[in-house]
Amino acid sequence: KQQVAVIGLGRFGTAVARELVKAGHEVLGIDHNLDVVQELSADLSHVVQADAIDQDTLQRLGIEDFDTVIVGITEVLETSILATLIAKRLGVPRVIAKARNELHGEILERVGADRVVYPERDTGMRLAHAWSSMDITDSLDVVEGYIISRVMVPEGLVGRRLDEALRADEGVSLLLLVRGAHVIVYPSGDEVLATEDVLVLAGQTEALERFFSGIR
Amino acid sequence: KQQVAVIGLGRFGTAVARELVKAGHEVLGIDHNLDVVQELSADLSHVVQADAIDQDTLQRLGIEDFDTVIVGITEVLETSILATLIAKRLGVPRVIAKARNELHGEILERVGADRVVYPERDTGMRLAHAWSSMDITDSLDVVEGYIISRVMVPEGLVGRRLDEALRADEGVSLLLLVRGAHVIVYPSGDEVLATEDVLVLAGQTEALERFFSGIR
Ligand SMILES: Nc1ncnc2c1ncn2[C@@H]1O[C@H](COP(=O)(O)OP(=O)(O)OP(=O)(O)O)[C@@H](O)[C@H]1O
Ligand SMILES: Nc1ncnc2c1ncn2[C@@H]1O[C@H](COP(=O)(O)OP(=O)(O)OP(=O)(O)O)[C@@H](O)[C@H]1O
Repeated sequence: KQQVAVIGLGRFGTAVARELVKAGHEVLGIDHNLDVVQELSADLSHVVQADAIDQDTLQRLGIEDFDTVIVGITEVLETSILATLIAKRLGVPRVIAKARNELHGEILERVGADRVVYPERDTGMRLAHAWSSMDITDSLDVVEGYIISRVMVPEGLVGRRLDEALRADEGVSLLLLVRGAHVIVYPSGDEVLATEDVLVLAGQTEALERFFSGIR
Repeated sequence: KQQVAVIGLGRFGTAVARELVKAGHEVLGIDHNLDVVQELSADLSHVVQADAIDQDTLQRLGIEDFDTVIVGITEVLETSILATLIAKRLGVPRVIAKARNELHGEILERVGADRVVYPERDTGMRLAHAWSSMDITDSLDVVEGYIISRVMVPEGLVGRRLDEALRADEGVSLLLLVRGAHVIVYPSGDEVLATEDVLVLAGQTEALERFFSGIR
């Protein structure tokens, strides 16, 4: 398990911090807003009220001993950029920073951020890539034009065998079949689809689109 | 292909609109900021300057004929909520709206949004779920604690056969092997891993974590 410091507990910072605690990592949250600090004091390993760009305070908190620092601040670019630079100068091996836009992202890379995330842009792109007549609940871009998508089993397929529902010639592969908490990898063709099943499919976006619209 | 209207061309709205045009859908962009409208006029099928909550204007633009309307506005909640309600009252089959936070999201659902997206929260959660010592470039949550992750092939595995690199007992499955633009589904055990290969792996988060930290 790792030690992670999250500087800036907005929507992004809070979501990362909470999920890392759930996964068993040790998380220190830092924010200059006392309400935020109090609200999260029960959820994170430690939460302190401090100024993200006060190098002395960050050193006193032992920031250099953390495996990763996440900077989740974008309203004031100077704060995000300085906090990232300070963390790298103190020797933190990995700094991940949220960017407001591409220009901000480029500055963060130049001052040493190991990874820059763009929540609004990436969520917009993911929504468009998983676009289809089916209700795709989530997707992963594999290469341009080829995606993995997670869908509830369409009503038109319930009760059918897999090898009937998904003929080999359609260019769509079923990677995983999820039944409750049980995940079946490479399901065999004689598996019969049931309501509530979740399918994880892979293929060219057009092939998936054709497959879904053919089920109607 | 579908007809989609995107109301509010911020980072999220612009990203969705651009990617949908790339995928061949017809996209109408609407924003009240003239600079934004001009900037995107070359990228989208149509872009107009209009007020998102002016029902007469939306009707004149023929909003009810669109398959989907996306509302990407969160600075002023009233605007997002009214635009969503107007689109549903005009009969748009699917409205997808960006929410600032959970309370905003609940109001959007109550006024008829078919789907609500939370870019900052979801990106934060995805980052934490794909957390590991390896550089996971993207991930998909299958069920709680089980993910699919896309990684560059680790240096320690280059030159090795798949069945050596990934022993069956580790609880990690290789779903796809990506070599340039070529995607190999269910790669066979005698495949030899090369630099630049991209692996799409599935497994319990702990099993993936163990697999990655064992490669060092
Ligand atoms: N100098 C600072 N020191 C510590 N915390 C700060 C500082 N500046 C901002 N913050 C905190 O960082 C958090 C996120 O800040 P900000 O609003 O800039 O980011 P955001 O990108 O809008 O966040 P979100 O993740 O909600 O989109 C807030 O909780 C804020 O109190
Ligand atoms: N009443 C309105 N009519 C039309 N467009 C509007 C209206 N209000 C805001 N917009 C536009 O919507 C876009 C996004 O607005 P806003 O800043 O509220 O969202 P945001 O959630 O901060 O965006 P993002 O995070 O995606 O960048 C802006 O380009 C803005 O000009």
